[in-house]
Amino acid sequence: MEFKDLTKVYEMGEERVHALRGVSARIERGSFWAIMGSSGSGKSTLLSILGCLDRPTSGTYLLGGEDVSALDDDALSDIRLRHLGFVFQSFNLVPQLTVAENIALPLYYQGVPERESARRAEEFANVVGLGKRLGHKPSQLSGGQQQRAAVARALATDPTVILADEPTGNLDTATSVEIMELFASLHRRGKTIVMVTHEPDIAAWAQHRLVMRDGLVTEVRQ
Amino acid sequence: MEFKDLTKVYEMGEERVHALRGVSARIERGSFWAIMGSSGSGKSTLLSILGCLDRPTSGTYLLGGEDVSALDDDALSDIRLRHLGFVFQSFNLVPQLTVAENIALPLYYQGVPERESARRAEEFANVVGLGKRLGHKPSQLSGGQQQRAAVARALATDPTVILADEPTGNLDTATSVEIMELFASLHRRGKTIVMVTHEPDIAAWAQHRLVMRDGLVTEVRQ
Ligand SMILES: Nc1ncnc2c1ncn2[C@@H]1O[C@H](COP(=O)(O)OP(=O)(O)OP(=O)(O)O)[C@@H](O)[C@H]1O
Ligand SMILES: Nc1ncnc2c1ncn2[C@@H]1O[C@H](COP(=O)(O)OP(=O)(O)OP(=O)(O)O)[C@@H](O)[C@H]1O
Ligand SMILES: [Mg+2]
Ligand SMILES: [Mg+2]
Repeated sequence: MEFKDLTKVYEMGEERVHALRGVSARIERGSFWAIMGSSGSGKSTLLSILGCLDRPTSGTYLLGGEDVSALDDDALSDIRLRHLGFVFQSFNLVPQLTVAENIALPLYYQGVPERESARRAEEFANVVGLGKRLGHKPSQLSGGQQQRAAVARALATDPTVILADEPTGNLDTATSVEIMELFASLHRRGKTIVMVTHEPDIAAWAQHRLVMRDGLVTEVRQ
Repeated sequence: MEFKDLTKVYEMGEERVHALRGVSARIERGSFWAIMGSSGSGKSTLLSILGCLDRPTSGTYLLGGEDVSALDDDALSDIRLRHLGFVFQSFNLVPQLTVAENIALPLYYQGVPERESARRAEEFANVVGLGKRLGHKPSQLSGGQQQRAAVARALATDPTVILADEPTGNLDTATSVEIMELFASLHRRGKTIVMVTHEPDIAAWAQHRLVMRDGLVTEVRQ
């Protein structure tokens, strides 16, 4: 992933919010990055652009050498489904679906047969410690359990790139370590991981670090 | 706040989840407590019972010496409105209302005149660093900004007791310290604060600590 001079401006009537003011970096395939920075500095905005969920206002973004701005919405949607796993800051679980159905959702969209989907959903639920919760709905889970369901969903398609926005924000230390060990083993298997976190102990699990402030990158540590 | 042998069982068809298995403690007026524990250990469940948002399955809860189980829903609602400020783990902001309207919502329910409500909402928005966001909707805010709006709403009525579920879960270190300094100053002014957190640095701001695991209290540190 290589991005150059990315800007993002949100326009709301008269007002403009400059969420990103020109950020550039190169994230090598198979590397593990932590993005840190103050609240409102643009971390989630950057992650959504890297994850092809949103387009920058200006600047270039090359994903696997390909210019993402040249792709239409369908092509972006296809890339997201086949190569990216996204853990959202507010989880975005579907309230009407069970834990198992939520985790299996991207597999369903990929056209994976029902039985294999269900098997994989159960496997990943177990990996994040939710094996006994398959039939529960999100409203019946604690905050940290919902977060883990969101992590399981992002991993179920075995994506090449994992983008995680505060994946341990609602987890106690011991459970956070379990999730980080999971990420570390995925990284050893060749995945690219870009993780937003505000906790230094969590950022320490990554190889590289990017720090943001007010829509700009203030530090890059390789 | 004094509770004894509190249990909470969630029944979902055939299944029963024992969220609380008998917890007891005494939280003196004007004290500052941190509740820690593993994901799913019952922290949010305990907080919602202390905050009169939910009733225990069994056990007693005395709030200001009064047995809460003897009160009907209207009386509980009245206590919540007049004495308690609650920061939810998932914020629970109203999507259709602006930041200012969200913060002012409890004041509106208390019957405070519009102009005074708006003035106080602006004051608390400034206190949490959202002074420039009054007209924005929650979907236009970052995760940490939404969290701060939820904190401002809990404080706007100047409640005697503040119950906060992971109030800094989405905040960077510097902003977390600002929120903790705010809580510390409220505590110095005599407020009772009960805060769920998984971060030891945040728990360190409290005077006392309660640790939970699997629906039980495993440790009480005075
Ligand atoms: N409405 C509900 N229906 C069924 N079970 C529930 C419900 N709410 C919570 N639970 C269960 O009760 C237990 C305690 O949940 P609680 O939300 O209190 O945990 P917690 O300590 O706050 O966890 P976390 O740190 O992950 O937020 C969990 O096992 C959870 O799945
Ligand atoms: N849909 C939107 N409309 C308008 N402004 C937005 C929108 N989404 C984000 N913003 C603004 O863009 C800026 C960056 O937001 P972003 O969510 O990327 O921050 P962040 O670094 O993730 O913050 P946090 O650590 O609090 O989650 C913030 O000032 C935010 O209010
Ligand atoms: Mg964010
Ligand atoms: Mg909780």
